[in-house]
Amino acid sequence: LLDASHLWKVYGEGDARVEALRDVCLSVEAGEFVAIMGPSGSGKSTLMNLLGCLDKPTRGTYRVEGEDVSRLSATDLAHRRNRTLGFVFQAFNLLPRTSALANVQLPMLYAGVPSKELERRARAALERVGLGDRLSHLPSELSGGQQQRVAIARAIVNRPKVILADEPTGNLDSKTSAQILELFQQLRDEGLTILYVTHEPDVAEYASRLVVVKDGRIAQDGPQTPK
Amino acid sequence: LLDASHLWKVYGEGDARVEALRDVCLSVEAGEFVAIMGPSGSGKSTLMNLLGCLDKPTRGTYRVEGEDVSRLSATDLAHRRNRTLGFVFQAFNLLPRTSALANVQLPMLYAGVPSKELERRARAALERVGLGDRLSHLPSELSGGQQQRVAIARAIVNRPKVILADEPTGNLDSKTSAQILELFQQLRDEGLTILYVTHEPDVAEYASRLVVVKDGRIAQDGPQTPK
Ligand SMILES: Nc1ncnc2c1ncn2[C@@H]1O[C@H](COP(=O)(O)OP(=O)(O)OP(=O)(O)O)[C@@H](O)[C@H]1O
Ligand SMILES: Nc1ncnc2c1ncn2[C@@H]1O[C@H](COP(=O)(O)OP(=O)(O)OP(=O)(O)O)[C@@H](O)[C@H]1O
Ligand SMILES: [Mg+2]
Ligand SMILES: [Mg+2]
Repeated sequence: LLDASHLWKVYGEGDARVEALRDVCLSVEAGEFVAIMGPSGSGKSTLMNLLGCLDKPTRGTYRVEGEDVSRLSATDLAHRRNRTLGFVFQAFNLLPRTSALANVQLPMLYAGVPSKELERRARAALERVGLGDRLSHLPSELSGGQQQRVAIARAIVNRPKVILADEPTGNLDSKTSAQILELFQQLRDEGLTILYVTHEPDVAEYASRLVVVKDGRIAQDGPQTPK
Repeated sequence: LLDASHLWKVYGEGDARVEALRDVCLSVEAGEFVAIMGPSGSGKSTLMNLLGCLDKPTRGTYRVEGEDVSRLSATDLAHRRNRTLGFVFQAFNLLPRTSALANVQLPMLYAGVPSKELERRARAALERVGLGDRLSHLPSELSGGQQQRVAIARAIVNRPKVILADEPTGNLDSKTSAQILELFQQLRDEGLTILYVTHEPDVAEYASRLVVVKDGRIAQDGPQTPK
């Protein structure tokens, strides 16, 4: 499903050169549930941005469903992203002047979902993350963990094939974290593929495969018995 | 040092009314090391914003060093905040077009620190949080955990009496978290008072007092043996 081959991501030159990713190879099949861990600054978000087609590698090839994404036009890439991938950003990236409900509808507008479906599905996604009573709030009127959950609802509402979540429980207490991880498990049982970055071992335990990133490289990659 | 008496914070009216804080009383002495935990949306950031003089309560009185802050003019309140309190925001709130080094210098500019001191002290604060090699990076060129650490460096650089940190380790791996918490312990040994919000029990263990917030109220408040 996702096939990253010898990816490099380099920023800057000379003294300012940062090799954020070095020769990264990662292959993910449909239905997998993968946790990605590693120190701060090790390259996890950079990797997620490449896997999510939000950025291009400096070197290497990345295929989604067999298609080399570097060959796609910007428009085709945006289409591919919209129908296949749901992304939860480390900093949420919600539209600030837009309610929770409207924020969650955005991916569906782009996908051409019929207008009478938009509100119903956005509401259902927000209820799944426990925010049924915060639909009209703006991001500035929501707590950090509530904003995080709006970002999660937005990532799942289009039923993408793959969810890429960068620290999805970073701002959540343990009870709400467990609810979100159980939601991810249900989605995986419904056929979605899930990759999530976390720095908490308790959270990584829900996955059936663990990838550890260190200094821009994959230091470890193997199966584990999920919780 | 900090004395919050019967604080309420209410947003909205009618159906949209949210009682974010209800009748909260909290008293903190100089030199304390307090962890604040509680579910997502329970009122922790709202409480921190009131304690940090970034917002006013709907009802109740809040005194800093014996002075009722609701009596201060906006200018005096800003001065009081700048010299007494250092704040680490849940969303970091760094200036996006400004380097890490310049972001950390901001509180000192406001305090009138001599210009030849500015760069030296900002650099020292960034080295203390492990970012000595990222001084000229913009926030968008830093990882989530690196941005978080710039926000921490900015909060400590003016040697405030109190540090209020809202989820300071939320984006940090366990090794970097431990470094930041040890830094907080050192600062407490140097005479600072530290309050921090966390949702991770391992992180709360460093404090000598635990406050638990639930549904806008203080559900629990007592001493604990720190790690
Ligand atoms: N635009 C950029 N220019 C220069 N360096 C960058 C840029 N973006 C990221 N970096 C650097 O690349 C490295 C990897 O960043 P990345 O955001 O992938 O880390 P991360 O593993 O997600 O960290 P965290 O756990 O703190 O979120 C970091 O050291 C960062 O400073
Ligand atoms: N401007 C606002 N208008 C209406 N409701 C608000 C506003 N700001 C915050 N709230 C609500 O107040 C409650 C408390 O928010 P707060 O940010 O203090 O929670 P928190 O404990 O910090 O949560 P988290 O752990 O998720 O960061 C939340 O339910 C939130 O929806
Ligand atoms: Mg990251
Ligand atoms: Mg909060």
